[in-house]
Amino acid sequence: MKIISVANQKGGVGKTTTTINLAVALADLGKKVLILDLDPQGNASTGLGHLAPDRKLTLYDVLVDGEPLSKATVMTQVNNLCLVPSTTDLSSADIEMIEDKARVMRLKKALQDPILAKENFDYVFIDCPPSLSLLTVNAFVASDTVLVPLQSEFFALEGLSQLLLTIKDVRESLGSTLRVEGVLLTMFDRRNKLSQQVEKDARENLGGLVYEAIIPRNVRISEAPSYGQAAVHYDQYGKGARAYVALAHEFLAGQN
Amino acid sequence: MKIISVANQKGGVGKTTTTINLAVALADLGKKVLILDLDPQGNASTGLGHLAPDRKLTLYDVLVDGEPLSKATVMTQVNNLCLVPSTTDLSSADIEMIEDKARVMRLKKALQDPILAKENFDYVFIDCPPSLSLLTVNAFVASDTVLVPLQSEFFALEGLSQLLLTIKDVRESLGSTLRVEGVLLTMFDRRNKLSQQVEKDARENLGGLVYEAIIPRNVRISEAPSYGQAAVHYDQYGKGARAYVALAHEFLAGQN
Ligand SMILES: Nc1ncnc2c1ncn2[C@@H]1O[C@H](COP(=O)(O)OP(=O)(O)OP(=O)(O)O)[C@@H](O)[C@H]1O
Ligand SMILES: Nc1ncnc2c1ncn2[C@@H]1O[C@H](COP(=O)(O)OP(=O)(O)OP(=O)(O)O)[C@@H](O)[C@H]1O
Ligand SMILES: [Mg+2]
Ligand SMILES: [Mg+2]
Repeated sequence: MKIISVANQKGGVGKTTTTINLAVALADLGKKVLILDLDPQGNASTGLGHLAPDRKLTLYDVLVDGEPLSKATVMTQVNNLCLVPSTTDLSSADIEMIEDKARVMRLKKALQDPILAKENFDYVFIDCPPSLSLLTVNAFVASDTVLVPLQSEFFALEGLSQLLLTIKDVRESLGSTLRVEGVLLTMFDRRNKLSQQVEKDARENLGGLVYEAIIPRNVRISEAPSYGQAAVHYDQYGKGARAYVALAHEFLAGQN
Repeated sequence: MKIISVANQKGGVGKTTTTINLAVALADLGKKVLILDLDPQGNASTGLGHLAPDRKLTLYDVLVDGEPLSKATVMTQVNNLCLVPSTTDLSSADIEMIEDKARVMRLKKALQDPILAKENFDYVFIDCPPSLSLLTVNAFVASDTVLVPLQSEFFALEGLSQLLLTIKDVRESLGSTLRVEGVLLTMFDRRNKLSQQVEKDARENLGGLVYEAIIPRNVRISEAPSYGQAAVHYDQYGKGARAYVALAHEFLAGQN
């Protein structure tokens, strides 16, 4: 079971969209996948059609009250894909865990649930909130790698070095092997010189970490969540969906 | 001096872009304006051409070390507009202030700086980070109103009710008069049925709170920060810039 955080403290860069579409594309390829919705906004849950009133046990109950992760895991409408949902309660989790010296280890411990291990998930993706707060640090401590969506816009590059520093801090302070899984260019517009500049800068500075697959800005991608579906199902022959499927293949090729 | 938070916990909805462009448009109309960059990403500072190496005193020093706000205030390249910048240090402010029972009042107290009062600012805009954390609560406690940028996308509507609840909580628990200044539709694409749906839903549910002015998705707006300028200066005759100028006029008309 490989655990991957999808993170970037810059908001609106495509973390949730990437988590949903990559996970669904991998599930379609026969991999068993689990999504942890670690964002109090609960967008990954909604985007998979799991609406707020249906969320009985959530990541809040797991992190704050110690409920087993397996108990909060639900099926989705997609074969091979399960979800642990979130609600806005999660936004108070960092204050509620503040007394616990081992608060950064809570998610890592929860993922060691023996009943969860029996499910034989190939991949666990953690959709992170837009901040480098305790929730995101919990995700990094629990993860093997971090997949970084990078919006092809000016402000997005600015936050990248801080994110890479935080990953290094977690690796060194906890003696873990946390590293970058890959950097994915999102909302890319070929006609826009800013997009081209961001791609050039990213490939120059990050080299092979940047995926060949690039996700174009594509209106079908932003429509899909309103139908509770991933874009790879909602508009499977569209440019956006095909880019995420290409990413899934490139991601799998990189696992060896 | 009226204090306005620009907030929405959903990431990437145009908080920083709205803060910069509305503030600059008001400064051009002769109002004296101050921007507080309360986001550890420091995008408002960068977007105004105030680069990280130049940031001597920041909001971190004000909130955590008690430096006077007037001391951290710098001029910008725009007449009538000043800034209090931020750096990534600010992301540890909530943990560092946790012992202080009155931690939510720190920004409010800092804004009572007598030297700042002599500057006779008409408006103070606080660019908030994408979360409902201690920094954003500090902004709400210090503010008269909250201006809410609403991206014309599906996930953006989902978080709105939570944001309105938080504003109500702050108002009731502190006996303040905090209310919504207005809701601004951003990144609007007339050809996209999702944008039209979000506008219809917003006007039906929020009525007169929604500005007439709508900010279109416009590539010049996203290019402007890479030149350290507001879009209203970088591309002053463009559709995006003109929409922000229209907003400034509508905002002023609403002040009476
Ligand atoms: N390639 C794309 N083309 C067009 N729209 C997109 C694309 N990817 C994401 N979007 C839309 O952009 C918005 C932001 O994406 P998303 O919510 O996935 O970002 P995020 O990083 O998870 O945001 P947050 O920081 O709030 O968690 C959403 O409305 C989404 O539907
Ligand atoms: N009307 C618009 N048209 C096109 N691009 C826009 C528009 N408004 C903002 N942008 C771009 O979209 C991205 C997100 O905007 P911005 O950074 O202002 O949002 P934010 O809410 O402040 O994000 P965060 O949640 O990270 O603080 C930026 O790259 C910005 O340049
Ligand atoms: Mg998200
Ligand atoms: Mg911002």
